[in-house]
Amino acid sequence: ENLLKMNEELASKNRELLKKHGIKSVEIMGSIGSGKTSLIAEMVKRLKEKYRIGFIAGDLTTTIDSDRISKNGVDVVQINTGKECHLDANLVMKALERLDLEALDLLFIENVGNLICPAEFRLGSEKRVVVVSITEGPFMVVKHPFIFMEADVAVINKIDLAEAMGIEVSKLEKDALTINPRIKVVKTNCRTGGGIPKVIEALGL
Amino acid sequence: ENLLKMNEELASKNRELLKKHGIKSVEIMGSIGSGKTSLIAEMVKRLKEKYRIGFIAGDLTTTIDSDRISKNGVDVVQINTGKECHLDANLVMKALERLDLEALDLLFIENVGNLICPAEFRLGSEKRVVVVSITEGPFMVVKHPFIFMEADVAVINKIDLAEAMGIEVSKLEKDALTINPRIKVVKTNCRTGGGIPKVIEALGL
Ligand SMILES: Nc1nc2c(ncn2[C@@H]2O[C@H](COP(=O)(O)OP(=O)(O)OP(=O)(O)O)[C@@H](O)[C@H]2O)c(=O)[nH]1
Ligand SMILES: Nc1nc2c(ncn2[C@@H]2O[C@H](COP(=O)(O)OP(=O)(O)OP(=O)(O)O)[C@@H](O)[C@H]2O)c(=O)[nH]1
Ligand SMILES: [Mg+2]
Ligand SMILES: [Mg+2]
Ligand SMILES: [Zn+2]
Ligand SMILES: [Zn+2]
Repeated sequence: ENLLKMNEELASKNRELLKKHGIKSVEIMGSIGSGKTSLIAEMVKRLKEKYRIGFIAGDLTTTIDSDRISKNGVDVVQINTGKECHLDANLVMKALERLDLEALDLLFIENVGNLICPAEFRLGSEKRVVVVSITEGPFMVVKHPFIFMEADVAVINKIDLAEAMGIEVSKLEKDALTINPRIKVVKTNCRTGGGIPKVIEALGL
Repeated sequence: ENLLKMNEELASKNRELLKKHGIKSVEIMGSIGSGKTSLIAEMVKRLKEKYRIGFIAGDLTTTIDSDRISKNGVDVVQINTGKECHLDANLVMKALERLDLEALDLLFIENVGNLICPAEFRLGSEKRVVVVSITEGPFMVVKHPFIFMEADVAVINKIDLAEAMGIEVSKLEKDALTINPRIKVVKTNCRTGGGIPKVIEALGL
């Protein structure tokens, strides 16, 4: 489809621009309320001495996520997509124009909460992460193979509730590795910070 | 956009067809893993003496949801959408052709797990329900106004975990009513069946 081809071209332009400025870039995809912003907040806490960090947040509406992260002294841009259920490379290109790229070493991009469309629309980041929460039940991985194929790292979050939910975390991990043997799977509790150093390591940050 | 106009036309055809056969119909939308299938299973348990029930399940892939419901002696059709993040009236029209409409009084349609696109693509059902889980955090309602505008009933599920999550359920209820003053909000625990009679009442079943 033409739309995807155009998106790929813009994504590689974004990629070039980030590379030119020597900026590492990580896209965070995942289900609604899975813990994407909490994960980013935890990583920002631990990395802000090492990197000058920027953040692009995508949501239908509100500035809730960018407000949360800007409290950490990070440059933020909020993209409100209206009715669109995913970010695309064009929206990210416009957001990049609003950041001072000379002043950044690391960029996080949080996509709209959705385990489907974001898989197909690359944004130009170096790495892609998918976050799911064990509170979604045992089938969210097998039901959404495409996004796990596209991701470098899979974060299985809210493991503090695994017992209450009766969820076998190791089975979710197996499901992800069956779909994509190259993916790195990390279990986290983004409220306490459990597992975050492993995510940082898996991303090479 | 043409796509939405065509969808509306097909949705009203589905509506006419269901009306002609005197079949009550309810669409269940909601986030990934929020409890849509569990809600339907609980309603089927309590209504199968009163109605002959059919079920259309939508997912990218797998027959996990239709298998779960078919165990209750319900006629099921599984729609696998591939990469499409929402059902549309055309897919539902084809699924209706695979059901014996003479033998049905009530039809449940479970949409793909997604709080965004399903809002715009009506399927032709009489009633629309949106299910969210308190485990998604405090903002999933305010961030997704369109789907709450479209729904007749909002189900706030997994209230057994409200304390562990530190979520104020009454605030989520207020958020939904602010977006859509006509919506009926019901709190449930679809594992134990808590609140299900209220959902059945709100749907007039
Ligand atoms: N119990 C528990 N709650 C968590 C964890 N991580 C995040 N949360 C909570 O989950 C809710 C949603 O977290 P967010 O970080 O906003 O999730 P998100 O994926 O960014 O959400 P959206 O951007 O709205 O899709 C909040 O109430 C968080 O406090 C965790 O590991 N355990
Ligand atoms: N604690 C708790 N778990 C629940 C509740 N309702 C459903 N669950 C669990 O949540 C998980 C997902 O439930 P499903 O009914 O499959 O959710 P769904 O919305 O149909 O999921 P998808 O179709 O995959 O998007 C399962 O592990 C259920 O057992 C509830 O009220 N409380
Ligand atoms: Mg967020
Ligand atoms: Mg389901
Ligand atoms: Zn989309
Ligand atoms: Zn869609």
